[in-house]
Amino acid sequence: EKEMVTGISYTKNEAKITISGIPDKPGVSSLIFGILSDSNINVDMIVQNISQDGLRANVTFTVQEREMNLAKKILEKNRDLIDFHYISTNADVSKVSVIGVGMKSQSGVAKKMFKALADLKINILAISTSEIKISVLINRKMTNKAVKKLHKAYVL
Amino acid sequence: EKEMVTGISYTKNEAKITISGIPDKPGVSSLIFGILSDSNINVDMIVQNISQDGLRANVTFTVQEREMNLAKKILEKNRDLIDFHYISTNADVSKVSVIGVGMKSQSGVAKKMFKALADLKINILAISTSEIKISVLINRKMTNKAVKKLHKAYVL
Ligand SMILES: C[C@@H](O)[C@H](N)C(=O)O
Ligand SMILES: C[C@@H](O)[C@H](N)C(=O)O
Repeated sequence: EKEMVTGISYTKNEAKITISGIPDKPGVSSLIFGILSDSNINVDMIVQNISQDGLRANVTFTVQEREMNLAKKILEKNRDLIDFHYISTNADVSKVSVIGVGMKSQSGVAKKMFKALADLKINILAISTSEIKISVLINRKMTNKAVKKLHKAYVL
Repeated sequence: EKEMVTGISYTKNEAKITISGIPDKPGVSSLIFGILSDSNINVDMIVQNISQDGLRANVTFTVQEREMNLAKKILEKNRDLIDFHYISTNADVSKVSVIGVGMKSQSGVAKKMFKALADLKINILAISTSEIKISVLINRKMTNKAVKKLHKAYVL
């Protein structure tokens, strides 16, 4: 199954925001992203993993770095409405992605991408995928090294 | 910023596997997806959120339902090597996605998608995005309702 990786992309102007301890019941994500959308805050990556206890979950999303503080402020203002434990932000991240066509079997592409990052001792902070893209959040200062290594790994 | 949602897609033949308590240090995701890839297990969606304590993280991925038990077996065999707390599986999920072009501001698309699901009291189990796609994992028996509602919401 030849995966066709066609490019590596990255952003260095995003910040990540994680809302921890949101109720894992219908309507919560709708409320959160409704509030962000209504405040005209653009969101790029959204990652939410399965809740461990079935009661509370965590959601991470990225915004333009310049909108990070506003987004956090707006969410804090709505703390009682949303009902979350805390918000953590990190502007020292970058999103690095491997883009391809026909990546029906992500595991092969993921293996190579994650191995390239592991070889550079780069810690993967978050992962989000679609059929044509695997994106990871990593420490921003490792971006150039990561991108260079990925170009080598995929012979691009 | 008109988001151009062009379609709704879904899969009903995938199962989700969550590996909880994996060390949050370089090389772990590489090891996990290396093992899966080497066993020829195809992976579709991968979701990993930021680790809460900086020590342990959780990763969720989907496989073809018929490969779920094999994938779990292989990971359990490698328990000491990977060093994780536990593996949980769920075959009663489906992946529902909103596909679009120019979804530069995901929050607007996410707001509408999540609201449609919330109106049907459908719980969002996991979220993964790319610029052209927002995917969620939901309870499989709600799939048809969800897809129908999304087609209405986006006038498709
Ligand atoms: C955690 C959050 O996604 C919740 N499950 C919801 O459906 O809104
Ligand atoms: C949790 C896992 O993704 C780890 N951070 C790694 O880089 O492999």
